[in-house]
Amino acid sequence: MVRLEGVTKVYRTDSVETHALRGIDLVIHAGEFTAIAGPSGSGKTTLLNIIGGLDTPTSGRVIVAGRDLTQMSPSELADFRLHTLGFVFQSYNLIEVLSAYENTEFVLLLQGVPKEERRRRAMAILEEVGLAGFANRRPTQLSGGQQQRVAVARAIVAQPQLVLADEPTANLDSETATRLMKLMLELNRTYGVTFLFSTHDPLVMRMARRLIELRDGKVVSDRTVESS
Amino acid sequence: MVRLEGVTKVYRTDSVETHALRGIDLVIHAGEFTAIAGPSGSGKTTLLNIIGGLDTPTSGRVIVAGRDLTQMSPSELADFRLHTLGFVFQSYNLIEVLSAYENTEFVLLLQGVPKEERRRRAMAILEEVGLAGFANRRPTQLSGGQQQRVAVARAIVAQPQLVLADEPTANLDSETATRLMKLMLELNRTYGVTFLFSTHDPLVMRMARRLIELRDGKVVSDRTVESS
Ligand SMILES: Nc1ncnc2c1ncn2[C@@H]1O[C@H](COP(=O)(O)OP(=O)(O)OP(=O)(O)O)[C@@H](O)[C@H]1O
Ligand SMILES: Nc1ncnc2c1ncn2[C@@H]1O[C@H](COP(=O)(O)OP(=O)(O)OP(=O)(O)O)[C@@H](O)[C@H]1O
Ligand SMILES: [Mg+2]
Ligand SMILES: [Mg+2]
Repeated sequence: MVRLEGVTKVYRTDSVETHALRGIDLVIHAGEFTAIAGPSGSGKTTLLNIIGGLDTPTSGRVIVAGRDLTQMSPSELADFRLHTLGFVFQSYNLIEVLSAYENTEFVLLLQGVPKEERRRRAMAILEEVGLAGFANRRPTQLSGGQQQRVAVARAIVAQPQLVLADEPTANLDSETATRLMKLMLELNRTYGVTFLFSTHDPLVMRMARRLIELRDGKVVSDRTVESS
Repeated sequence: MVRLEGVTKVYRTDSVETHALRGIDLVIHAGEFTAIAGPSGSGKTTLLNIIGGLDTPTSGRVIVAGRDLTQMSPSELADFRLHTLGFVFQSYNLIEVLSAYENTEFVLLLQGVPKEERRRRAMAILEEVGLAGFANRRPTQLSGGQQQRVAVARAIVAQPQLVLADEPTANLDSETATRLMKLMLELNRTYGVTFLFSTHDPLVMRMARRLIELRDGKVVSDRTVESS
């Protein structure tokens, strides 16, 4: 599903270079449920953004669902994201002028899904993340953790092939986080949605079936764990 | 240091009322180091914002450092915040056009602290949170956890009487979070800075000396814990 070959990312600020990714070689197979852990600044967001075609590597190749992202035009990348990916941003990136419901149904709208089906699916997923009663709220009328869950609902409502989630439980209490993870595990097991998420949360790490550790832009460990 | 008497907060959206706080009576003494835990949507941010004079209660009284916030004008509140409080927002609220250094020194600038002292103190606190090498970065050039630490540096650089921190470790790995908490404990023990912070992080809860639990806008438990 995802193959990275020799991916580097160098940011240049004020003549200072930051090597956010230092030669990542990585394969994520379809159907995996994988967590990426690592200290603050270790490259997790950078890696997810590159896999999601939201950023470009300094060098290397990024193949997702059979396509080399480094060879795609901006409009091809946008089309690829719309039809293949769900993304949960670390800062949520909800559209402030849209309600929780409208944020959630937005991807389905862009995909041309008919209104009634959009409504059914968006409301079902908001119910699953515990927010059915908040559907008409704008992001500024929601708590931090509620916004985070809308971001997750939006990312998974269209059951994309691959979901990239950047710290999807950071602002959630354990019970709400567990509920969310179980929802994602169900999508993985029932529909084969591949999940790759960054996290600091030990609860999330425990529920993953594979744990990759980053440190200073490098993969320092990659192990499969058996979970129940 | 902080006294809340019968504080309620009701948000009205689309004819729907949300009772974010349902009659909070609470005393925080000077020098305490207190965590507030509770599920997503339980009222933590609302409570901190009211104590910090950033929001007004629907009813009740809020007395901080001897002043009733509900009786203060906006300019009195702004002056109170500048000279008494440090605040770490859940979404950081860094000033995007300022560097990490400029964000950090900003409060000292407003307080009229001379340039050399501002520089010394801002760089010292950035060093303490592990970000001395990132001082010239703008927020968009920092990782999520790095931005969070700038937000904390900014809140504590002026050693305010009271620091209110809304989930200050949500985007940090355990090691970085522990380092941050130890820094805050040192300020508490050495300078008597009062800390009140909301959190979902068990690590943070363990380091607090008092743990208040909120549920559906009410305090459901309030216990002092002895820590080493
Ligand atoms: N501006 C607003 N308008 C309407 N409702 C609001 C507003 N702000 C917060 N609320 C609601 O008030 C309740 C408490 O919100 P608050 O942000 O205090 O929760 P919280 O405990 O900080 O949650 P989290 O852990 O998710 O950050 C929530 O149900 C939320 O939806
Ligand atoms: N736009 C940018 N310009 C310059 N440097 C950047 C930029 N974005 C990220 N960096 C730097 O690249 C490194 C990796 O950043 P990244 O956001 O990938 O880390 P992270 O592992 O997600 O951290 P966190 O856990 O704090 O979110 C960091 O040192 C960061 O400061
Ligand atoms: Mg990140
Ligand atoms: Mg909150």
